[in-house]
Amino acid sequence: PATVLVFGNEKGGSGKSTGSMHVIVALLRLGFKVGSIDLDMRQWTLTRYLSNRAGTMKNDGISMPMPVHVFLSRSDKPNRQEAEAEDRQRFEAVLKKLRSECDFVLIDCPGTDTYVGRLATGYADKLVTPLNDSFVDLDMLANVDGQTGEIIKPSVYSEMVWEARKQKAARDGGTLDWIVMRNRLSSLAARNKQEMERVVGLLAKRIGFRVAPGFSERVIFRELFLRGLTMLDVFEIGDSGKPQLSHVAARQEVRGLLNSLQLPNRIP
Amino acid sequence: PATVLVFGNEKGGSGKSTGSMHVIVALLRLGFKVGSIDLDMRQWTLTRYLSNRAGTMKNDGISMPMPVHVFLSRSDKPNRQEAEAEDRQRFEAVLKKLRSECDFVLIDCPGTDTYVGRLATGYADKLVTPLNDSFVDLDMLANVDGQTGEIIKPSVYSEMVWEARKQKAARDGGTLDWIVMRNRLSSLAARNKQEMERVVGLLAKRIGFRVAPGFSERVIFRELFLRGLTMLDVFEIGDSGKPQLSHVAARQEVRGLLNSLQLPNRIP
Ligand SMILES: Nc1ncnc2c1ncn2[C@@H]1O[C@H](COP(=O)(O)OP(=O)(O)OP(=O)(O)O)[C@@H](O)[C@H]1O
Ligand SMILES: Nc1ncnc2c1ncn2[C@@H]1O[C@H](COP(=O)(O)OP(=O)(O)OP(=O)(O)O)[C@@H](O)[C@H]1O
Ligand SMILES: [Mg+2]
Ligand SMILES: [Mg+2]
Repeated sequence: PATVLVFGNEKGGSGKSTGSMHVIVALLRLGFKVGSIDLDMRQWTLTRYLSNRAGTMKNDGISMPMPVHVFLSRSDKPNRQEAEAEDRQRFEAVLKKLRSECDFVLIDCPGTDTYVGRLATGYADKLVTPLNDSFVDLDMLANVDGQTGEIIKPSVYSEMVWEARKQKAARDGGTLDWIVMRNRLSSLAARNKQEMERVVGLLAKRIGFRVAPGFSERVIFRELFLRGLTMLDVFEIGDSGKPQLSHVAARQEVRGLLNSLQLPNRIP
Repeated sequence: PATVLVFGNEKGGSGKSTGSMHVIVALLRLGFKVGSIDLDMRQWTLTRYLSNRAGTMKNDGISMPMPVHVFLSRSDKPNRQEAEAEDRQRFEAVLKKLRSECDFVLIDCPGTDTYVGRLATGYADKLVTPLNDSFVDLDMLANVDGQTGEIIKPSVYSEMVWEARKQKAARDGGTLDWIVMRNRLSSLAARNKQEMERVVGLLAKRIGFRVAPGFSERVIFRELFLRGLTMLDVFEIGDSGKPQLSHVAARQEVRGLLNSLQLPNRIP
């Protein structure tokens, strides 16, 4: 069945939906069949991005590859346990269906701790965690001592991933490959960047994840949202004349991320 | 009693905790007595920032102004209604106490839809909503048509603020002054910036908020988190030699934000 890619990080605004959309389109452009699930049952950023894409296709009379997309709504049962049981049943049914039909299933998690977010992480073959280049974001992975720069202890999100790994192993003996992708890297700010690189490298060994090169801070990653496009689309649909230098660099960053995910070799 | 400032936006990572901390320190440095409440009952970013500050004071043997800080924990009652009743009772008791003791009470909300976040917004005299300079973030305030650039309808967060305004008016006839602060403004990317400026300006009139100048993308806004400092502290505690140009510009942005909040004139 399909490889399950989960974009997760409880820290809000780290780049989960942006990363999800770019990886979805990159896999589609390689010819794979992709399923996607939006678990952010209030913001719907990925769902909105895809519906903007459908709007552009209709409006401009063009065709672009689209994933098989599903968004779930929250159970409204007043009792927490009954609501969670219903959320689980809906999620597992959708995941089973998409895994049987697609090469890859990509899940975008909300930027907060939710029952379905934890559940989905326990099904991940690959977990991709975008991280702003900031010690504020790092704080969700581990507490770092402000005076010495040493790692004190893993924090709530890392502990959740540890639980998800155990669940997965117990269910089907599977493993979870955890990749942290640095996002919105600034072209300046050398000192902060180096210090983050050092601590993220230490943390990778200690709590068991790999570090991917990630994306720089580039306006192209966000300015096409309303039209549902990514820089992987603009050249193909003849939208933007000669490819600009920043588009080329951004496309390379998406390709770099895809390579670092080390996805299983499939023939589209 | 105190003026209540709420930093809120359901969009994750827009800059609520960063904005909160800088406004807290700016008010403290003006000599005001400030209370603060962290409603992000899982990430605790503001609480972590302040505990790092206390760590630096202890470690370096220096003294810096501190707010009267409270963090609440979530009720664990299994029934949603009972849990909300307990959350409300705790929050209202803390708010009442801080309002009687302080000049300003500042509340940092989580980046998601929570019962206490909505409750706190209904007590705001000033609501400050940081916004990344991105149509992805704007989507939480209003749905914009990707083809025409027109505003289709206000979205979930704006509707929540509308409800909160009604609640406040019904409770004590008070009004809520809503300020949207643009955050992480890039020094490049003119086209996206202008387009955002245009749409945010239209939206301000339509759904009733004011736009504050806000903060640029500057590493100084995030690199002092582990030591619990802001650029308003470094010169006072003799930490960084000659003030650097970027520090001066960042301090001016904080002062600009404080001015645009139009806080009631109080003598510290
Ligand atoms: N590499 C990048 N360059 C420029 N802007 C970016 C980049 N990555 C993300 N952004 C912007 O940063 C903001 C946060 O990104 P996004 O919404 O994808 O994060 P998220 O983790 O999905 O957030 P949430 O926690 O709310 O779900 C958005 O305004 C987005 O447009
Ligand atoms: N003006 C700025 N310049 C540079 N970095 C910033 C700026 N404002 C915020 N950041 C960084 O952006 C990220 C998000 O900011 P912050 O955590 O304050 O947002 P938030 O809205 O409180 O997030 P959450 O929704 O998770 O509570 C952090 O990594 C922070 O360091
Ligand atoms: Mg998202
Ligand atoms: Mg926060």
